[in-house]
Amino acid sequence: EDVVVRGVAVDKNQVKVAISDLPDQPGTAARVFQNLADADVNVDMIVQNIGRGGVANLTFTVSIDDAYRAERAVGSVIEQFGSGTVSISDRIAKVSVVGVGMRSHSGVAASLFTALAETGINIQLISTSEIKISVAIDVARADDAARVAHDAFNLGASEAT
Amino acid sequence: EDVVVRGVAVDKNQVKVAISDLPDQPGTAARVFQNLADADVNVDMIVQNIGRGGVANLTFTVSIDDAYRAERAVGSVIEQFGSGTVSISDRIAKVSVVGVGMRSHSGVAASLFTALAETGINIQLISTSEIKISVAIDVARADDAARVAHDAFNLGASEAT
Ligand SMILES: C[C@@H](O)[C@H](N)C(=O)O
Ligand SMILES: C[C@@H](O)[C@H](N)C(=O)O
Repeated sequence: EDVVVRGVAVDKNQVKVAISDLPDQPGTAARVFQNLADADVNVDMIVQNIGRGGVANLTFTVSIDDAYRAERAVGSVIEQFGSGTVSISDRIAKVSVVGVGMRSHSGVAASLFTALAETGINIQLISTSEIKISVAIDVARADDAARVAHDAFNLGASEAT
Repeated sequence: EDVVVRGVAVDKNQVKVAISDLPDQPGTAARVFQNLADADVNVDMIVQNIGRGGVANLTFTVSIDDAYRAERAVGSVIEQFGSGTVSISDRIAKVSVVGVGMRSHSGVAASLFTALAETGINIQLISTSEIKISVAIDVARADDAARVAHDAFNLGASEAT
């Protein structure tokens, strides 16, 4: 399947909610997201890597408007677990390369990551699907990131929000 | 935007490639994926959470056919970093709920995660986009996962590969 990169999207209005030391057993992720759903919090990226030592780190992003409610919703559920801490980051930018056929192509990831690295932007989170590679970066670098990503894929102007 | 869950997809032929202690600075992710691209390795999920203490953990999934080449490609680049270890997991199943409008809905994540938890399936990786929530789980539970995910969203038969 051929890769077609269609555009770059930038959202400058998000923060990370990072949960560390979540008990790595069936049910913990479910309860976190049920609490968030009950609190009407809209979640964008969800990134969880494999657990070690019986605990896992789970990070998700929300719009700034939802940050306070997200932290409270997570805080109350992890209290019941007896393990876990939640923290809200400074504002981040979510930068996404959108296309088709990207799933099988390490080359698209390599191109995006290289473009960011060459301008000194550190990648904080990575999440991918067949149609989108998303990274979270420092919001202060959002415009640079959009520019170098567009150049990397020979695209026109980006839509920043 | 209304959520419409269209289906569940299951891939039973993947493994996780987990890189721990990757130097958390611009360029490390780029070099890893450039090496993978050069080795013609197709990558599916990429999950990287925020770094702590100057290092980060990055995990991606590949088809079983690509596992050996993936490990060698990653091994050679992390040698140059002087930090980082790579390991290949046992076979995992990637279970995805596919739909539209899912990005803003913690409820869809909650429903999937709850369905898995209620049958005792542990979630190892999570990666999301507007059209897909994907988790990596033990391959031995793949059929159970497909079944409970279908029930959770009132869907028909799944396509398992
Ligand atoms: C950490 C969390 O994802 C846990 N493994 C669960 O299945 O809920
Ligand atoms: C860990 C890795 O993602 C690093 N932060 C980078 O930007 O390449």
